[in-house]
Amino acid sequence: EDLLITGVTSKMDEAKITICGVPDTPGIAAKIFKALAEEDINVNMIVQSASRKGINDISFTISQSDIKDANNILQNLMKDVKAKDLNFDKNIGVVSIVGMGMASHPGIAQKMFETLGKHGVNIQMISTSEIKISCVIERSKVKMAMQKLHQSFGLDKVGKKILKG
Amino acid sequence: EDLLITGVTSKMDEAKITICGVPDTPGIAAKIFKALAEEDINVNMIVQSASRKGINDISFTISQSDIKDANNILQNLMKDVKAKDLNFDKNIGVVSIVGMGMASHPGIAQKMFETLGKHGVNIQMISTSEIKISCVIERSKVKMAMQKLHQSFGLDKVGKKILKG
Ligand SMILES: C[C@@H](O)[C@H](N)C(=O)O
Ligand SMILES: C[C@@H](O)[C@H](N)C(=O)O
Repeated sequence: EDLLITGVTSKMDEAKITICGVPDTPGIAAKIFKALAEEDINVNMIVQSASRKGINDISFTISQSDIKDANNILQNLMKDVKAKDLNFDKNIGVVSIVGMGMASHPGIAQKMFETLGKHGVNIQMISTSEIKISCVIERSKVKMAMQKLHQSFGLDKVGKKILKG
Repeated sequence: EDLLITGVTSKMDEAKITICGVPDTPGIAAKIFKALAEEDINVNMIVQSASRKGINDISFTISQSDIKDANNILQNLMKDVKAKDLNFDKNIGVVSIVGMGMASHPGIAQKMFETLGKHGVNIQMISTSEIKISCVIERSKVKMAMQKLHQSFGLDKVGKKILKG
């Protein structure tokens, strides 16, 4: 499949939530996201990596305007899902490389991570798909990160970058 | 944005890799994925949730045919990225709900997780985007999970399900 990078985007109105130390057993994710959905809280990237020793963390982003509601819901749920900790962080931005055919081109995620890494930007969360590679980073670094990503993907020049794969 | 669910898909030829306990500092993700990209190893879903106390895990999937090469590369890299552990698991399948406009409809991820949860299917990894919600589960449960997901999303009936939102 041909690779097409169409742009770099950022979202500045998100907050990151991590529910830490839940049992890695069936039904836990269901409880958490049902509780949020029932209050109409829109959840954006949900990210869960593989567990360590039967315990797991689940991170996701929501709109900053939903923080208070989400906190109430999740505080009440913590006992029920045996969570050890609940963390909220508004001081973030989500930067994404957007395009097509990215899953079959190994160098794209690498290039995004390298660009961020070499400019001292820590990558807090990662989520990838064929059309989007998203990284959660510190808010104050989003503007600089966007400039560097534009440059390294050649998007500061006119037009989209199409690379045949 | 209207919600459109077009299908449920599964991938049975993937393996799950988790690099555990790396420092949550700039440049780590870059090193890992550069090393894999240099050997042309195609990485599919990359998933990293937020760290605990400056340490993080990164999970991703690759083709099962790349396990041996990926293992060699990552074993050599472990010291360099100060990883505490490296886990491989072939006994997985990736099931995904595919559609559009899913990010703005909270109930979809919930419904997928509930369907899996109530049939005793443990969700090992989660990655979501507007067009796809993917869960890594145990291989032997993929067939059953697919049937249950088809039913709960009404995809066992003719045609696609379009819900206006
Ligand atoms: C941790 C959580 O995802 C759990 N494994 C579940 O299936 O619900
Ligand atoms: C853990 C890893 O993602 C690290 N935070 C980095 O930026 O590379």
